Amino acid sequence: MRKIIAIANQKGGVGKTTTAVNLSSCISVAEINTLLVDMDPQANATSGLGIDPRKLEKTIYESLMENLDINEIIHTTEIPFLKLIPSNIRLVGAEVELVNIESREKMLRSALSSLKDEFEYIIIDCPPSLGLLTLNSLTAADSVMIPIQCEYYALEGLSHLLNTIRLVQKHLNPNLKVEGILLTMYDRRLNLSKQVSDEVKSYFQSRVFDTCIHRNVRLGEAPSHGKPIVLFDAVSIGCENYMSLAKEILNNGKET
Amino acid sequence: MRKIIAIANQKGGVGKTTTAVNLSSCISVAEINTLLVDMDPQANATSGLGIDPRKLEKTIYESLMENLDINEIIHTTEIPFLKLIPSNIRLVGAEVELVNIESREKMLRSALSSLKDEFEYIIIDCPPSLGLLTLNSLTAADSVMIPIQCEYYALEGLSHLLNTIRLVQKHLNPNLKVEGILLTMYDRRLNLSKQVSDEVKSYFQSRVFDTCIHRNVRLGEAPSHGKPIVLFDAVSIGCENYMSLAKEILNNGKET
Ligand SMILES: Nc1ncnc2c1ncn2[C@@H]1O[C@H](COP(=O)(O)OP(=O)(O)OP(=O)(O)O)[C@@H](O)[C@H]1O
Ligand SMILES: Nc1ncnc2c1ncn2[C@@H]1O[C@H](COP(=O)(O)OP(=O)(O)OP(=O)(O)O)[C@@H](O)[C@H]1O
Ligand SMILES: [Mg+2]
Ligand SMILES: [Mg+2]
Repeated sequence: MRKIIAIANQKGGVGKTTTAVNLSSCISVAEINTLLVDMDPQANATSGLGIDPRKLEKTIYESLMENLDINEIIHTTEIPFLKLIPSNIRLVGAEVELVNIESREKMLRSALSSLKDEFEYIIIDCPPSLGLLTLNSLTAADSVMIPIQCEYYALEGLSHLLNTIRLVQKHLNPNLKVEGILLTMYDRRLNLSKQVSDEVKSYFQSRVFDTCIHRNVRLGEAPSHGKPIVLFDAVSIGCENYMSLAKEILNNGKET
Repeated sequence: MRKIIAIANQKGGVGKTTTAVNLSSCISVAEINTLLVDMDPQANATSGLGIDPRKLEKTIYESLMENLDINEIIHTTEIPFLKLIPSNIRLVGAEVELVNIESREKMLRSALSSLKDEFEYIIIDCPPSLGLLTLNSLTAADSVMIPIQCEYYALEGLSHLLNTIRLVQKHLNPNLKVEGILLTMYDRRLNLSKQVSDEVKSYFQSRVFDTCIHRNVRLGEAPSHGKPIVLFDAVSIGCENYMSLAKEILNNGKET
């Protein structure tokens, strides 16, 4: 099963990077070749795996904008079956530099096309916007996973994100599917979490993952050690949740 | 004391909108004429004050891009001394449409220039990016307030934000000052909050506000009722924190 999944939501701080880093690492510990692509100039996914973005000369920016061979930017990580394509702040320039390029939304798709045989899963972390970096990710992807924080503002932007997905499906990537809606930072002590989660489930029904990611401080601490949760604290709730999400994804893969 | 303060940080979900909505409303209940400007296409500040962005025909977009008189887009709110310049999703277009305009970073500054006599404080909510909407806000502002969530990833992007502020000071707005660093979502039960807060205080010293905003579910619930915290739950910790921040800002104003 070969699949490229983009993790996208223009709302900030909803758990895109935490999901990209931990889902890719939980899949890879099952000895499945996995690639994490950091398409955010903030480079949080890069540093979440212990790599310092400021020290990098070859990132996704050089591959997209300077035609550098993509194999030259693939980094190993502490997990044997997990590789990373890092980013750094130079990627900010791409949002503007791509504007006047002919096939500006398709750059990432062509860059990744040579890698589809090497990796079973490619996970793409998107920035908090619906600009050209996210459009490139949605155009390259087979499906999109939408993390939603269990907070009120998180519901507000959904219709715009779904519109953007429809436009990408219509003009750029007709095969793009919605992998699912992932509830994140669920706090069982708060009514707010339950209200938002009930609302999301009644609207999206079966497209919501069974797995819900609970608020768990270990998920917030792991990045400061440059480790995914499966290496930082394998017995935490956070790790349990992301392992269960990985299983759901792997099982979804079997159906199609 | 007339002051325009931009609330900016490209990291998503750190409390920019929550701070913009609640600081502006806490200042205005002291019967000080205050204007909140929503420069985020997500329009969370607009809906946080109970206005539906989808129903609006006149927003900051029409003023910036279609030269509509700014007085035509000023909305009243439930608080007499608080007015709002709303936004909605059309503002997404401005990020790209502004690219080829001569004085593209200065559009908001000229739009707001006629209002400086009418309002003592103008607070601008920025989107989670350092694109043209945030650059316009930093160019229009007298000072910038930087909310920092007490989480590890929040520290990562600071150097890039400070570089951008320096560039704006050098080329676009020499008078731009840093109003201060605001610690948000502090959870006294977590070591992580304390670690991040200690690190920020040791790096930024006196530029960190004495007021720290604690994690308080009432701040997360208030937007679903379209009310700022001072109307939703005036006795909550969240309201106490933002009232104390408003006092600090008003006192800072006296010094200069
Ligand atoms: N389930 C969780 N429990 C506790 N903390 C979490 C959880 N998920 C994410 N966090 C923390 O919340 C913050 C926001 O998460 P993250 O950075 O993954 O969101 P994002 O959507 O990628 O943000 P951005 O929009 O800036 O890219 C981070 O500091 C992260 O460590
Ligand atoms: N002190 C707090 N306590 C509890 N919840 C909070 C607090 N501050 C903000 N929140 C909630 O956290 C989420 C993120 O906050 P907010 O939307 O204000 O951040 P933002 O920086 O404006 O995000 P964006 O980058 O998307 O613009 C919101 O759902 C908000 O209600
Ligand atoms: Mg992220
Ligand atoms: Mg906001």
